[in-house]
Parts: sequence; structure tokens; C-alpha cells
Amino acid sequence: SGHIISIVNHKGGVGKTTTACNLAHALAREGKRVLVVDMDPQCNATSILRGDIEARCTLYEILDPEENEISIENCIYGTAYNDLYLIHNIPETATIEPRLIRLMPNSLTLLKAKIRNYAVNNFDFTIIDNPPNLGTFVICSLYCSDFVIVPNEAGSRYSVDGLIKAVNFVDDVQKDNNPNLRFLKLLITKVDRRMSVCKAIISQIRRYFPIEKVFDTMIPSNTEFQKAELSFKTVIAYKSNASGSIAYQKLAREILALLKGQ
Amino acid sequence: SGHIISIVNHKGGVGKTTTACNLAHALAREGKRVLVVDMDPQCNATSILRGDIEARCTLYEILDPEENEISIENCIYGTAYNDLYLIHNIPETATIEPRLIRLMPNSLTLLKAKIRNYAVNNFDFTIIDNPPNLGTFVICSLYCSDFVIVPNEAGSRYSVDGLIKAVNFVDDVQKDNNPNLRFLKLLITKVDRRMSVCKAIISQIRRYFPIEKVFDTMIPSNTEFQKAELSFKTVIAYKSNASGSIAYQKLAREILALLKGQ
Ligand SMILES: Nc1ncnc2c1ncn2[C@@H]1O[C@H](COP(=O)(O)OP(=O)(O)OP(=O)(O)O)[C@@H](O)[C@H]1O
Ligand SMILES: Nc1ncnc2c1ncn2[C@@H]1O[C@H](COP(=O)(O)OP(=O)(O)OP(=O)(O)O)[C@@H](O)[C@H]1O
Ligand SMILES: [Mg+2]
Ligand SMILES: [Mg+2]
Repeated sequence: SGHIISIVNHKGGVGKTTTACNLAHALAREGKRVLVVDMDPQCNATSILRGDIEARCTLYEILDPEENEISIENCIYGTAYNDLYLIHNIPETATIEPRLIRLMPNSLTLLKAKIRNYAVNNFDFTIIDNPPNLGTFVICSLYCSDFVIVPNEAGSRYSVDGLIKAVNFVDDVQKDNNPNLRFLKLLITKVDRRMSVCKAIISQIRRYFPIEKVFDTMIPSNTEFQKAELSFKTVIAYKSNASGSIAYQKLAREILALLKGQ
Repeated sequence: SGHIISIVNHKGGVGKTTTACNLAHALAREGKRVLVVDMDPQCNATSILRGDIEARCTLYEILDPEENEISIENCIYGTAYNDLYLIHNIPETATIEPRLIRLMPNSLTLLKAKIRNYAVNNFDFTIIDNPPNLGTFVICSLYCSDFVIVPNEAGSRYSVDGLIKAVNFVDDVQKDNNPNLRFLKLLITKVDRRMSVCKAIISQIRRYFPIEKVFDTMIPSNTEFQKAELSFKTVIAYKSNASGSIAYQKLAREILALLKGQ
């Protein structure tokens, strides 16, 4: 059955959405059936992956505590890419968070209750893009997930602080609520070999984390990512031989090898 | 009396903390008395500006709805920089948010009630660094503020989406709750002239926003920012003649000219 992977880092701008969309696209090109869940009310992943149709049913309906009629199949839409599907988000979902907080702890299992069975039975991979915090939406994602990937911006010390908090947070959720949850590995993104800061941060990460907890694949800093974002495409669709595209395809193969047989 | 400026953008990683710390340092070097409030539970601004002492009283005590004995003077600490003061934050402040939500709308005026009078009477400028969302902490900041600056990453279309949401949000708060609140201007950050995406984004911003709503000063992309962050310093302290330092000092002078006589 399929795996559910959450992309998490409290620090903003480290490449969570870029990783979710491009890793998902790369896995789909490897012949896997992939679902992306846009759990961030910023809706950045939705803006990249949505097709031309307006989704009638989104994450808003799934997370609305008073909505019980929703069939999950109606919330899953195709994208421009083969074998890649999306649960859209809308900015209004942010207004649901206070209601989820008032209904805690029961509300924290809502995402899991509504999508997990359908996702693991119909998709090889489900990738959840999360907002830049460790709040209610992220907790819902972690209750629903099997694995967590933490992206880490190579040039940013703040993102290493975010990484440590994220790993500790995953441990807490695993102990208290979701014993299946595992921190998979951390992913070093925006690597610019010329920058001395990147070398310093990467060596800090390698000192702090055992080697098997860091993906071999690192994602280079590459302006094709921003150009792809401007044209509402994944970098793989925008320029498949760009260094960024090659890196995410390599990451997809590294994950497939890692999870083989699980 | 002094001005209170909030730095806001839902999008993560656009340079909110970098702007808050460096603009504050630049204003202090212009002879102004400046207070930074770290409203983000990531505590990135605190990690840059804190002196050697552990703060006994932080934002946690200020925002705790059950705490009424706090005297604001005890929460204001000096930094390594002359005329620059800080209200520290700690990660535990994030746990207060559910309580603030349950006590809404009264809780939204907590920050204003506890710090505004002291801040405007004792500091020329108070700069509030905010988390990457438009949630409860940001609303508290906007209720307390006179002006809002929205940083915008030149290479990121997502950050333009964040900009538009932030400006609309400020309008709502101004109409409903804080008639004094004004969107000051947007600040274009991480400008790399070689990148075609930056040119495309900047021209998109200039089409969408009237020229008087965009700071003349733009902040260049400069690795000295990341090196400074790694040594827990503002870029002005790390290398005062770096292009990034010069830009924030120019921004400080542009703001002083703009607010002269207000
Ligand atoms: N490897 C890379 N090289 C260059 N630019 C990149 C790279 N990865 C991401 N970016 C750019 O950096 C910006 C931040 O990335 P992204 O939005 O994916 O981060 P995020 O962690 O999802 O942000 P948020 O915290 O707001 O959700 C985007 O504009 C993106 O195009
Ligand atoms: N002009 C610049 N040139 C190069 N790097 C920059 C620049 N401004 C900021 N940075 C770097 O970009 C990263 C993001 O900046 P910063 O943390 O200030 O953004 P933020 O909006 O506060 O993020 P968050 O949303 O997590 O609060 C940091 O590592 C910082 O050092
Ligand atoms: Mg994102
Ligand atoms: Mg910040």
C-alpha cells in the first residue's frame, strides 16, 4: 500500500512547496501514482499544479468539522501531469483553524479520518505540502503521515534552527499519537557551491545529524526554479534538463530505493 | 511621539526578519532610539539581537492573558548596538496562541494595551518582526501599529501573491479596528539584476502598485546577509560597507524623510 510523506519546516522559504511539487512530479515520471495535498492556505502548490478547472471540493470541505457528506474522490483532481493528482486548497481554509483549535484533540485526526484510507489504497505516494509553522494544520498532516522530509536551505542558519525544532516535534507526535510516523531524512536545498556559508551550514548539519539522516541528493540553487514558478509549472516541466530538475529526479529514485519493500 | 512599524508578509523567507533587524540597526545609527519586538515564535530576530543575558521577561509574559503584573520596562533589554533595544521571544509563546483564539476579540488588543504607550513615549521607532502568516500574532501586531512594510522577494512570484493578501488584510484591520493603521510601502528584497525573473517580478509589481507605494530603495541579493546571520549579527555590524548594509541605511534615511513631521 502507498506511503504518505509530509514536507515540514517551521522556517519560511526553505523550499517546502518546491520540494512537494517537484518530488511528486519526479515520482509520477517514475511510473508511480502520486497525490499532492496542499495543506498551506497560501495555496502555492495549488497555483503550480492546478489544471484549468476550478475545484468544487477542496481542503476547506475536507477540514470543515461540520461537513460530513464529503466523498474524498470528489476532492481529488487531475493536474497537467500524468499520474499526478491534487487536493486543492483555498485561502479561506485559514479561517477553519480557530474551529479546529476549539475542537482539539479530536479535530487533529480529521485529515487522517477523511483521506488516509483512500490515499494509501489508490496512490503509491501522497505528498503533503505544509505551511511554515508547527501549528494545527501541520499536526493534522503528521497524524496522517508515515514519513517526514525536512528541507533545509543551505545558506540559512535560521533554517537549521527550524530543522531541529521540526525533528523534535516529529518525535513528540510519534510518541503521543502516531507511532507509525518516521522522520525520513533531511534535504539540503538551494546549495550554491561558491558560497562559503553553504559549506559552513552543510558541515554544521553533517556534525549534528548522522549521515543516514541526510539525503545523498542535494538540490542546487538554480534560477530555473523561479522561472518555472513564474510560469506556473514544476521545474521538471519547465526545463527537464535543468540542474534542479535532475536533482529532484535523483531524489525520487533515492526515495524509491530507500522505501523498496516497506 | 514615536512610530510603530510592523513587517508583514504571509509568504515565508522573503526577508521580514532581515528587514526588521537591519532597518532597526540603521535607524539607531541615525541617532534614533529604536525598539524591536520579536513577534515570531521562531525567535530569529531574538537570536540576532539578544545580548549575553537570558531575558527573564519576554513576549510570552506580555501575551499571557492571565499575567497582569508585568511591567513593560522589565521586558525591554539592551542589545549589542547603541540605542537599539529588544523584546525577546521564546518558542513557548506559540503555545499561547490557542488561548488568544479562545479569548478573541478582546485578546487581539493585548499587545497594544501592554506596550503601545510605553513604546511611543520612549522610542522614536518600534519595529515588529512577524511570523509568516496572517494569524493571531500578526493581528495583535497590526492593532498595535501605525504603519506596515511588506517585504517582497524579487525572484518569487509566491511572494507577490503574499504581498497582495497582506495589503488587503491591512485594509481590513484598518477599517474594522485600527483607523490609524497605514500600509507604508512595499520593499523589494533579494534583487539580483542578472536574473531575468527579478526584472519580470519587479515590472509586475510596478504595474500592480502605484509608484508611491514602492520604496525607491531596493535591497540587493548579497551573501553577506547569510554570513552575518551565521555570526549572529546584523549585516551592518558584520560588514558596514557591504551592498546590503548600504541599502538598509539608505532605506532608513528614506523612511525618516517620509515620516518627517508626522
Ligand atoms: N533550489 C532552489 N534554487 C533557487 N530557488 C529556489 C530553490 N528552491 C526554491 N526556490 C525558490 O525559493 C522560494 C521559496 O521556495 P518555496 O516557496 O518552495 O519555500 P517554502 O518553504 O514552501 O516557503 P513557505 O515557508 O512560504 O511555504 C521560491 O520562490 C522558490 O522558487
Ligand atoms: N537581500 C538578501 N540577500 C541574500 N540573502 C538574504 C537577503 N535577505 C534575506 N536573506 C536571507 O534569506 C533568508 C530568509 O530571510 P528572513 O529569514 O529574513 O526571511 P523571513 O521573511 O523573516 O522568513 P520567515 O518567513 O521564516 O520569518 C535568510 O537566511 C536570510 O539570511
Ligand atoms: Mg510553501
Ligand atoms: Mg522571519
